[in-house]
Amino acid sequence: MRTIAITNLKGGCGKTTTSVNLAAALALKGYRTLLIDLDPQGHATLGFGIIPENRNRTIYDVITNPDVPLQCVLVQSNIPKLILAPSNVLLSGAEAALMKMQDREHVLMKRLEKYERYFDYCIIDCSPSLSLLTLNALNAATEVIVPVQTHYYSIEGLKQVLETLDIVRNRFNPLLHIRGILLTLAEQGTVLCKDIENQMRSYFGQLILKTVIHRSIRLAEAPGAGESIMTFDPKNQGAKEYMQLAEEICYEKIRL
Amino acid sequence: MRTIAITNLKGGCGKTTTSVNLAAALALKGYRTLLIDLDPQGHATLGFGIIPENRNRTIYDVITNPDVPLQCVLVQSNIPKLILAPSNVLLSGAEAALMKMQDREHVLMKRLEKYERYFDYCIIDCSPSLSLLTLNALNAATEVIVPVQTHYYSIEGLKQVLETLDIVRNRFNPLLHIRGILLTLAEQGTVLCKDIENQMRSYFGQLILKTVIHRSIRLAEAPGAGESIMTFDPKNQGAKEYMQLAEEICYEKIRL
Ligand SMILES: Nc1ncnc2c1ncn2[C@@H]1O[C@H](COP(=O)(O)OP(=O)(O)OP(=O)(O)O)[C@@H](O)[C@H]1O
Ligand SMILES: Nc1ncnc2c1ncn2[C@@H]1O[C@H](COP(=O)(O)OP(=O)(O)OP(=O)(O)O)[C@@H](O)[C@H]1O
Ligand SMILES: [Mg+2]
Ligand SMILES: [Mg+2]
Repeated sequence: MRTIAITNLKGGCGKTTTSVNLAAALALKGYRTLLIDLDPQGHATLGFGIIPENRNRTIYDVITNPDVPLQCVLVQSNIPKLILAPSNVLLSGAEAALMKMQDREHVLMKRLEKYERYFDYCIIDCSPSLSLLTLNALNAATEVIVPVQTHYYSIEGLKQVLETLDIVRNRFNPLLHIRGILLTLAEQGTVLCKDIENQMRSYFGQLILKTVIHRSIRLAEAPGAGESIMTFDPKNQGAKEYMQLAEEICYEKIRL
Repeated sequence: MRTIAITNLKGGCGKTTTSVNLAAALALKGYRTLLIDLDPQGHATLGFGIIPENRNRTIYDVITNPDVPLQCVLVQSNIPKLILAPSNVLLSGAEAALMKMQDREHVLMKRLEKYERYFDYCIIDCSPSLSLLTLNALNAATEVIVPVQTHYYSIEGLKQVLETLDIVRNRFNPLLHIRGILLTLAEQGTVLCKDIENQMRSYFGQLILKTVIHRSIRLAEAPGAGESIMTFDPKNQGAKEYMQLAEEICYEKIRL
């Protein structure tokens, strides 16, 4: 199982949108995919039409109670090969619970070990903060994708994020490597976004994924229908771009 | 001094953009304005062209060390009546430091008491998490503005934010009231944003501020020049809308 954490301290850069749609694209390509919502906002859960408040058991229970195995909380999405571990606002209590646990940075990693053979991919959506919960995601993962909006504030924060990932690799998880920086919310035709993209590619080089996700209002509409863009509007540019991202992640040749 | 916290757990909804431009608009209207950057990302600091790493003293020092008065860290912006208390990544260490302090939820409030007579407005930019730092901002404030993007994920999280603010008012700060919900990043002409705006006004009524901030690429370009939109491009729609917001906040009659 390849476990990929989708993380960035900057808020609103497309972490959830990427988690939901990359997981959906991988599942549609036939990979057995597990999507874990590790944000107490529960937006990845909402993204598949699951009401967070209605779940009496979530990833919170799996993390804080070793007697609750992951399969107890899993929910089937509208895509056969995609299964979701939902969250809700109770997850914000995980931070205090984890503080008191043994080896508190690796709890999620241990909970996922048994499921390595059941899934090909595990995607983890993180909240915009460097909490113990996010650290658990980074230690359970072997790869990280950092979505970055092509705006000034986002670029400035990126150096901090990369430094933080270095620290995590050195102190907690030697396997962790950056699969790539994903440019998101790129506005077609604006000088700002083109400038920022060029600056990013010259500064970060190969670290920037080839796939760029452009702004498309349908990507913002899809969560309202409780679906990923893949099933909500498969012909939309956003759907094509996230499918291209899935192919780039799987090392297949990208069909341009 | 009216102290207004700009907060929302949802990332990327325009907290920093609102803090920077509302503070600038208030200062241009002649009010003595203090902008406090309470986000370790230091984006409000960047928004005025101040390099966070270059500051050897920031709001972190004021919070964690009672011997460092606020005036030691203040920086003059490019607008005469606007002064900034900058932050940088060291502020992420404040959480652990506050944990050990007496009356840890009210530390910022106490540090600001002496400055009540020197400023008319104090604007506090918060990070997208409900940390002890954000709680300090909510306890130092008497008013809260909640910026909300007119998208699905943002709406869903709003109920949680309002519940959280209720808890803070009941347990920590009886003076805290919601000055308003500010609709931001509204895309002109899309059905989604119009739908969401209508849903919001029918559900939340008067709580929704009259001023709506529309998406304008110049608002995203201004931080690159290290200026607020007010001086970067005063004729831009974003500048007019933030000036209208400042007038709405000051209870003046809004010139429509
Ligand atoms: N490519 C895109 N085109 C249009 N809208 C988008 C795109 N990507 C994301 N969005 C919208 O922008 C908003 C922010 O995206 P999203 O919530 O995925 O970011 P996030 O990083 O997960 O935020 P948070 O920091 O709160 O977790 C959402 O309303 C989403 O629907
Ligand atoms: N009205 C607008 N029009 C166009 N771009 C905007 C507008 N408001 C904000 N932006 C841009 O959108 C991005 C998100 O805004 P901003 O950083 O202010 O949100 P935030 O809530 O402070 O984010 P965080 O949760 O990371 O603190 C920024 O790149 C900003 O420049
Ligand atoms: Mg998210
Ligand atoms: Mg901000």
